[in-house]
Amino acid sequence: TENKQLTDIKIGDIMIPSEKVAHVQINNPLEHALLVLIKSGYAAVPVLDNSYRLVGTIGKTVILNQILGLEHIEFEKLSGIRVHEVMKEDIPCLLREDNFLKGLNTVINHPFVCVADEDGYFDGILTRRAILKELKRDIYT
Amino acid sequence: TENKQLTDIKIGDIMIPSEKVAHVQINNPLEHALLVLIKSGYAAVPVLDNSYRLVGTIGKTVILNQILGLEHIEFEKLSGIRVHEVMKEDIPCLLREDNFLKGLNTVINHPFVCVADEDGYFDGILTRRAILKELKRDIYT
Ligand SMILES: Nc1ncnc2c1ncn2[C@@H]1O[C@@H]2COP(=O)(O)O[C@H]3[C@@H](O)[C@H](n4cnc5c(N)ncnc54)O[C@@H]3COP(=O)(O)O[C@H]2[C@H]1O
Ligand SMILES: Nc1ncnc2c1ncn2[C@@H]1O[C@@H]2COP(=O)(O)O[C@H]3[C@@H](O)[C@H](n4cnc5c(N)ncnc54)O[C@@H]3COP(=O)(O)O[C@H]2[C@H]1O
Repeated sequence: TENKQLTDIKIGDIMIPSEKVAHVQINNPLEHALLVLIKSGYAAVPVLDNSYRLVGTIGKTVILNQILGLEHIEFEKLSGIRVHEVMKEDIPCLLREDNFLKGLNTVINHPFVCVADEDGYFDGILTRRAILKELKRDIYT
Repeated sequence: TENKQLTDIKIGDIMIPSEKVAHVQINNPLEHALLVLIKSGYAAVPVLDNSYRLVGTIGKTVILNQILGLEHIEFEKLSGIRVHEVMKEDIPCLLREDNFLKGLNTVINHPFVCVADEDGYFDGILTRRAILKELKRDIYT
C-alpha cells in the first residue's frame, strides 16, 4: 500500500489473512479455547464452524466469567462447557472489497473485526493496528 | 475538541482521567488482580504504588501464564504471588501536554498508553479508541 491513497485501500490489502489468524472451533470445550488464548496471548479470537465459516468470537473475559464462583475460580467447570454456548455471535463483519473508511468506522469500537466472503467463509481479520499504521503513513506523506 | 485541528489537540484533552481508570496496587495478590480484570472486562490495567505513582501494567495473559501447569490451570497458586512480581514495567508513558501525533505513534503498538506527570504521578490513559475517534472526526470534517 506504499503509494496508495487511503481512499484506494481495500480491506483485503491490509487484513491479516486467515492462515495467520489463531481461531477455535464451535464444538471445542472451553478449556481448549482458554489454552489457545493463553498460549497465543490474544485477548479474543474468531470462532469457526466445521466448514471454516465464521460464527462468532470468544475472549478470555467471557470464559473466565463462566467459572467465577462465589469463593474462588471453579476451573473444573471449563471442560463441561463448549465454545458455541458462550461465544459472542453479534459481531460486525467486513468484506475484502470494503473500503478503508468502512474499516476505520468498524474498528473504533472493536479491537479487531472479522472479514468473510458473501457465503460466510472466513478470510481474515482487520486489526486496529493495521488501520492506525495506514493513518500514520497518510499523515506523514 | 469539536473544532480543533489534530495538531492543536493535547493528550490531556482526549485521555481517560485517572479517577475513571480501573487499576491495581503493586502489593495486591494476583487473585485480586485477576478478579478486577474479570469484573471490569478489561484486558489489562495500570499498576500504581501506594502514593499513586505509575509503576507498570498487568493483563490477564501474564497472570494466567503464571498458573498454567502441565496438566491444568493451578488456580491455588494465585494467592501466593503479588502483582509487582509479574507486572510489565517496560511501558511507554505520555505527558498530558504531549501532542496528538506522539499519541498516535505510541498507540500503534499498544492498546492503551498510560499518562503520568514529571514526578510519575498517574494522570490517566490514552486509548486507541480515543485516537481513532479523533482521526475519524478529522477525515469527515
Ligand atoms: N503476538 C503479538 N505480537 C505483536 N504484537 C502483539 C501480539 N499480540 C498482541 N499484540 C499487540 O497488542 C495488541 C492487542 O492485542 P489483543 O490480543 O488485545 O487483541 C488482538 C487480538 O484479539 C486479535 N488478533 C491480532 N492478531 C491476531 C492473530 N494473528 N490471530 C488471532 N487474533 C489476532 O486482534 C486484536 C487486535 O490486534 P492488534 O494487532 O490491533 O493489536 C495488538 C498488537 O498491537
Ligand atoms: N466497558 C466497556 N465499555 C465500552 N467499550 C469497551 C469496554 N471495555 C472494552 N471496550 C472496548 O473494547 C476495546 C478493548 O478493550 P480491552 O479491555 O481489550 O483494552 C482496553 C483496556 O485494557 C484499557 N482500558 C480502557 N478503558 C479503561 C478504564 N476505564 N480503566 C482501565 N483500563 C481501561 O485500554 C484498552 C483499550 O481501550 P479502548 O477503549 O481503546 O478499546 C476498548 C473498547 O473499544
